[in-house]
Amino acid sequence: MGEVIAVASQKGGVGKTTTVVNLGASLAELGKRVLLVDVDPQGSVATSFGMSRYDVRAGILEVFTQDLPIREAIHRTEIEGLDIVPSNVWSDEEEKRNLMGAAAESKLRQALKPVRDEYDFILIDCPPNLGNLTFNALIAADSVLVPVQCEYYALKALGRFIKVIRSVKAQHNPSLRYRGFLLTMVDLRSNLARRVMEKVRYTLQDLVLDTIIPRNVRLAEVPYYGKPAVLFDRSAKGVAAYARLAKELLYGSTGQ
Amino acid sequence: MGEVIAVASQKGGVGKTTTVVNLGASLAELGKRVLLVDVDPQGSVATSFGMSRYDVRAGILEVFTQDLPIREAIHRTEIEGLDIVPSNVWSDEEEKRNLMGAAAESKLRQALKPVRDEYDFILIDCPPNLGNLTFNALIAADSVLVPVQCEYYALKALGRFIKVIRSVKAQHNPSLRYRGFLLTMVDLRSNLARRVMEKVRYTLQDLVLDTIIPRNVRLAEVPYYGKPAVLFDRSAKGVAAYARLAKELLYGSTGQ
Ligand SMILES: Nc1ncnc2c1ncn2[C@@H]1O[C@H](COP(=O)(O)OP(=O)(O)OP(=O)(O)O)[C@@H](O)[C@H]1O
Ligand SMILES: Nc1ncnc2c1ncn2[C@@H]1O[C@H](COP(=O)(O)OP(=O)(O)OP(=O)(O)O)[C@@H](O)[C@H]1O
Ligand SMILES: [Mg+2]
Ligand SMILES: [Mg+2]
Repeated sequence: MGEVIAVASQKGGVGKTTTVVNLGASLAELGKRVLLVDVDPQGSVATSFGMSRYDVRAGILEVFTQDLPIREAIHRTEIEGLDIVPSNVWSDEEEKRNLMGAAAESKLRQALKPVRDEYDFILIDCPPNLGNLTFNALIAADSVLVPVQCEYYALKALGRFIKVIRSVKAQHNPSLRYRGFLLTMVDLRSNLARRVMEKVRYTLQDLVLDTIIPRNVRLAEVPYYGKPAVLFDRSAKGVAAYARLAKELLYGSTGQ
Repeated sequence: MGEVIAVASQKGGVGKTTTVVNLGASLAELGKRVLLVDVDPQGSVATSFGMSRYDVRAGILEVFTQDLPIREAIHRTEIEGLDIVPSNVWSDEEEKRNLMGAAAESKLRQALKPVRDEYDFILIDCPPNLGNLTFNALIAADSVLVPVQCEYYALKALGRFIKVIRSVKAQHNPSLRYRGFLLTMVDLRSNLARRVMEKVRYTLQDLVLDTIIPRNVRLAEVPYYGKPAVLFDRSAKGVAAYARLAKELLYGSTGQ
């Protein structure tokens, strides 16, 4: 029985896509069967695997708007056991009319039912807002993983996010739980990052994952190479961090 | 007659808020009258001026949903000549029901009419998506300033953004023009940043502003101090860069 994890934050640029892509690759490297689902119209997951619009047979758009069985939108990747459902909302008019507003909030949950048992993990990449698509992901998910960039705007965004989770749990998905808050792009030499880290740990206590993702340029090169970092630089700091995160999610605290 | 500039990009975390706040402060320092309008439900502009929900009498929410005259939502800041209309969408349900979907796309343009002549510049901070609020800003604006983080996902996002501008011009706001593409968070020691910069300049040519905004931790401390960087470290690299940007917008190319 696979676990569905929504990777979400309304704050932009905190590492949602980078986490979905590289955590997914790390879990697959540990022998797990993993599906990445991109519900962000930006389509950054496809970009991370070098896919252009011509490589995408069908995607999340048809699943949402034409009831396409999600199995038809699944694409294999270079990594054994790692599949993706790309976001193929290529035009904004479509995004606004069909996706952002119209789909029922439990659309994705229904769509994922037939394939849940075929994967150990399903990771959902969310857009940087708390609109309909993120709601769909939170309603489909068993748990939510929240990347937190160690900066002040991202810190301030947490309060609102926690409120939304509470209301989703109360009104739509009572079994939704936190998988954890993940500190990302951490530069330990920076006082600002340390201050924010301390504050996040003080406020959120055990909900903060042990694993920290350091700022590492190799992670930013994923969309350049069109593949997760483990495929082009296995020795990178960022790759090791996502491998630790995968183990923490599988086996519990790393006790760092 | 004031110029209305939308600061927009659907890519998250590229420096939209940081640009609105610090460019606004720089223009005010040069004696211009400036209004910052935040249409992003995250409310990062208020955070940048240390305002909590208790400091906000009224904001963009009442302007959009209760036809409050925008003058009633204007708040003074510590900087002479710099005013703000904060975003006060505190709850997401409100955001989804009232703001994201319902408001007519020309709502903001109508709302700004009575105050346009009282300011030399009106800068609009947009959310990281191409939904209704960003459309409102693009329809209200004379021009659009596009922060571009020097990384690959942000580069890939440009194509879609340019398409949206083209369609807004064709269908809603024919006089909308580019104020320019602004390279942000630039670390010149990084090959990745140089490669992306070259690509942006090669593709967008004269549309790329001369001024570059370097990565500078003082800019990231704005939400910690609750004021634009010029007020707590006038000597910072980031402050000098936004001062150069202000001059470039006022007087034309800096010829860098
Ligand atoms: N640990 C890291 N070290 C260095 N760069 C990183 C790291 N994590 C992410 N990045 C880079 O930072 C930027 C933001 O990350 P990413 O796009 O994954 O965030 P996001 O939350 O998915 O953004 P959005 O809100 O736009 O969807 C990207 O350019 C990415 O390559
Ligand atoms: N030139 C810079 N140097 C260092 N840090 C910066 C710089 N510009 C922005 N930042 C920091 O990077 C993060 C992203 O910037 P900011 O929040 O302004 O982007 P945004 O595009 O408004 O994000 P969102 O899409 O969430 O609205 C913030 O933590 C900010 O403090
Ligand atoms: Mg993303
Ligand atoms: Mg912002």
